[in-house]
Amino acid sequence: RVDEEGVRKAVDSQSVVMFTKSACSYCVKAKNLLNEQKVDYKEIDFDALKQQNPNEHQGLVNGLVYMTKITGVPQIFICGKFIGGFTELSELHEAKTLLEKISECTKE
Amino acid sequence: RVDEEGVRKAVDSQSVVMFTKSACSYCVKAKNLLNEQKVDYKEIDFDALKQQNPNEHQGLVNGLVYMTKITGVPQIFICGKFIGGFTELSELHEAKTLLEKISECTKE
Ligand SMILES: N[C@@H](CCC(=O)N[C@@H](CS)C(=O)NCC(=O)O)C(=O)O
Ligand SMILES: N[C@@H](CCC(=O)N[C@@H](CS)C(=O)NCC(=O)O)C(=O)O
Ligand code: FES
Repeated sequence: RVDEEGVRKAVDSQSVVMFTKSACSYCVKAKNLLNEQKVDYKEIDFDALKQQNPNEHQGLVNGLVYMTKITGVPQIFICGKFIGGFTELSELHEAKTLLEKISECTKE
Repeated sequence: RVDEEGVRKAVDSQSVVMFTKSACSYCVKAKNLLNEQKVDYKEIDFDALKQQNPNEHQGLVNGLVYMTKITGVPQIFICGKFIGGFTELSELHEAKTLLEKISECTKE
């Protein structure tokens, strides 16, 4: 099944949402970057989810691929918009536009 | 089973040998680095091997972990010696000692 609604709900629930797998160094680097910038984020680890809730897992995986057309991890959403993986996240950071993008939907 | 002999045979067969998984960006970066340096290497992709030869696959995986005490990928050997993953490989490259190490067992 394709749980597009579940993905939408997740990516709208917080200013930064990241889909990961537990053993992926690119996912670790993405998280480290956000931690260094003191940015809060929600992480959805597909490997952990597969263990805890296999039914929900497959629907979210399919929903995510349906929405972004990408099968890899990490997949990062800022303010509900898909921005890419670790490469794109670090490009935003290099361009000094990362915090700006996040602030657009973060209430102070 | 633990096919330590199979791993030893593989890592002694060429000056640079890398154990990878097919969908890992760190493995891709390690290969790109070697390609840019025009370094020949043997790649053993555990995901491909699992499909082609599941028996050999498990023995090699167990043998590798037995030898290096590390479960991750990539795992890189130069002149039969385990040097680490992508992080260690790029450190050798930064220190300008990578090609030197490789030449120690490469006949000209
Ligand atoms: N350029 C992307 C790379 C994404 C990628 O290739 N991810 C790998 C793991 S590091 C993956 O999940 N590959 C499997 C696939 O693409 O289906 C990024 O910077 O995050
Ligand atoms: N520092 C290592 C990282 C190795 C690593 O964490 N690899 C990940 C994939 S990118 C992995 O295989 N994790 C599973 C495990 O460690 O068992 C490197 O630079 O290669
Ligand atoms: S799995 Fe190795 S970097 Fe993502």
